[in-house]
Amino acid sequence: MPKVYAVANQKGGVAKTTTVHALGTALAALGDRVLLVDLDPQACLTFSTGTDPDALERSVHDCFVRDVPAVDVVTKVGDLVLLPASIDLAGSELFLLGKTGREFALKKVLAPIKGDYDVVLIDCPPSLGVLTIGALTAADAVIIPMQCEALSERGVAQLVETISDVREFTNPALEIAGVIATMFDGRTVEGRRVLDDVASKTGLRVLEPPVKRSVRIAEAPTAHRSIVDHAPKHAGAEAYRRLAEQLR
Amino acid sequence: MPKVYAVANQKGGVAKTTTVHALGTALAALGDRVLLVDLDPQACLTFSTGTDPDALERSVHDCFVRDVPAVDVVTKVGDLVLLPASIDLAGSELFLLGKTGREFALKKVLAPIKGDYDVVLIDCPPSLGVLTIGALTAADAVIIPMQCEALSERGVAQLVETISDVREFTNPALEIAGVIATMFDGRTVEGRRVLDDVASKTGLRVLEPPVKRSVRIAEAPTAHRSIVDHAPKHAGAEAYRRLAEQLR
Ligand SMILES: Nc1ncnc2c1ncn2[C@@H]1O[C@H](COP(=O)(O)OP(=O)(O)OP(=O)(O)O)[C@@H](O)[C@H]1O
Ligand SMILES: Nc1ncnc2c1ncn2[C@@H]1O[C@H](COP(=O)(O)OP(=O)(O)OP(=O)(O)O)[C@@H](O)[C@H]1O
Ligand SMILES: [Mg+2]
Ligand SMILES: [Mg+2]
Repeated sequence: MPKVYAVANQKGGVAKTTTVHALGTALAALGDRVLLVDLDPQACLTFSTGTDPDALERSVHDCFVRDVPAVDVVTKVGDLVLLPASIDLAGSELFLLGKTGREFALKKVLAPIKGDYDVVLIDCPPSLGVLTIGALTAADAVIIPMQCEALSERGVAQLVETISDVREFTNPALEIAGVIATMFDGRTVEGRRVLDDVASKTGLRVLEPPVKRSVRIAEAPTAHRSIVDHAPKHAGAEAYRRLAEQLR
Repeated sequence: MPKVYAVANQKGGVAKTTTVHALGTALAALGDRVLLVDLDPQACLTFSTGTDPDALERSVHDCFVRDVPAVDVVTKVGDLVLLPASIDLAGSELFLLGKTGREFALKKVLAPIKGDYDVVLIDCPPSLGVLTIGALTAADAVIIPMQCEALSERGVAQLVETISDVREFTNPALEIAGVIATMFDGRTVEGRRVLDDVASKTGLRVLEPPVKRSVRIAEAPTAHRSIVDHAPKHAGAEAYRRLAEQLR
């Protein structure tokens, strides 16, 4: 049975997608069979792997609303397998809001196929809505990418509260794997202050090392690669590989 | 009658909140009476002005679901007036989804008070859901902050499509003021490429100058200030002032 990770943080632009893609690539390079699940209607993960979300016949949306089996929707991308998203997924949110047991929708979609993988990584949208709750319900553990800046700080407590609710109601076994400091600016005191602040206030484990900010990481999606593939000797690739080893 | 701007981009972390706060501060310094509207349940704008969202008795949420007049909810913050958000606003989204004419909810909330201001700036959450649609329906024009990186690029076309829908159905007079290049990395080719790409594909006007990436801008919220107040001589403050002048 695979380890299923939800990569979540309702704050926007904290490198959830970048982290899912990089960790997935690193784990695949270590020999794991990896499934990536794109749960964002903006389909950035899907795009990032070189799959055109607007050209897809089917996406995870069809698994939710038309009961299409996930095995008929997943697509191979290099050494990874992707359950892709498309803009249709915005319709899934509306559809699921009206359904009993909606929190379990993703878990049900993944159940028949997850046995084929060693690790599943779910990329969440920047919200604590029904798609993220579904990811938290389907997961064994949560990875929290965090941009160590003032405006990101507040969200972590709220996310931890949401995780407690999910533990209480829909997924008692859910663990928190830890926080990953993303786009970390090592040159300033602020980054380290925010990280220590969050760790001491929430008691969350901080996974090491931080991933430093680097323009090459932002450029990798243009080449339809994660930094791990795009520039394997780059410090960011190295950081994500060291983080990936701790998730196996 | 004031000029009402919706500051929107469904991509996360592209400096919507930072831009609203900075432009608002710059316009107030030019003598305008400025109203800031926080439409994000994460209440980052509210926090950024030094208002504690968790200590608020009422927020814009109460205007939506309990018909509390906006005049009883707004709060003075320095030279600005703020219609604040709180986590309750997540409940507004659900509530509004069930209501006829929901797109006009914010417009109705603002109608009695907007005459007291020269400019209104609405901070949108990272989604194209009911709150953002409400902002686009209430606005005279849209400002699109854009992080000039590959993963942000795709979203702009989708946002422009949404704006066309709003023009067609709920706000025929809606204009696009233009794109602001935020957190701009002048040292690389990528940033300028993405900006030119978006401009040529969408025909959108690019407002000048770009706001360069600088750690001081990310630190300003810790002091409960925008960069314009926090470091008036800083290049980012200067950029936002020059942008503000074009919005009057
Ligand atoms: N270490 C890094 N250094 C520089 N840029 C980075 C780094 N990590 C991610 N980025 C870039 O920052 C931007 C935001 O990252 P990303 O889209 O992965 O965040 P996200 O949390 O998934 O956003 P959203 O909330 O919109 O889903 C992207 O353009 C990405 O390429
Ligand atoms: N020019 C800049 N240079 C450096 N950091 C910046 C700049 N502009 C904004 N930031 C920082 O980048 C982060 C994201 O900005 P902000 O929260 O304003 O984006 P947003 O689009 O409102 O995000 P969300 O989608 O979550 O609402 C914040 O920590 C902010 O302080
Ligand atoms: Mg993402
Ligand atoms: Mg914001």
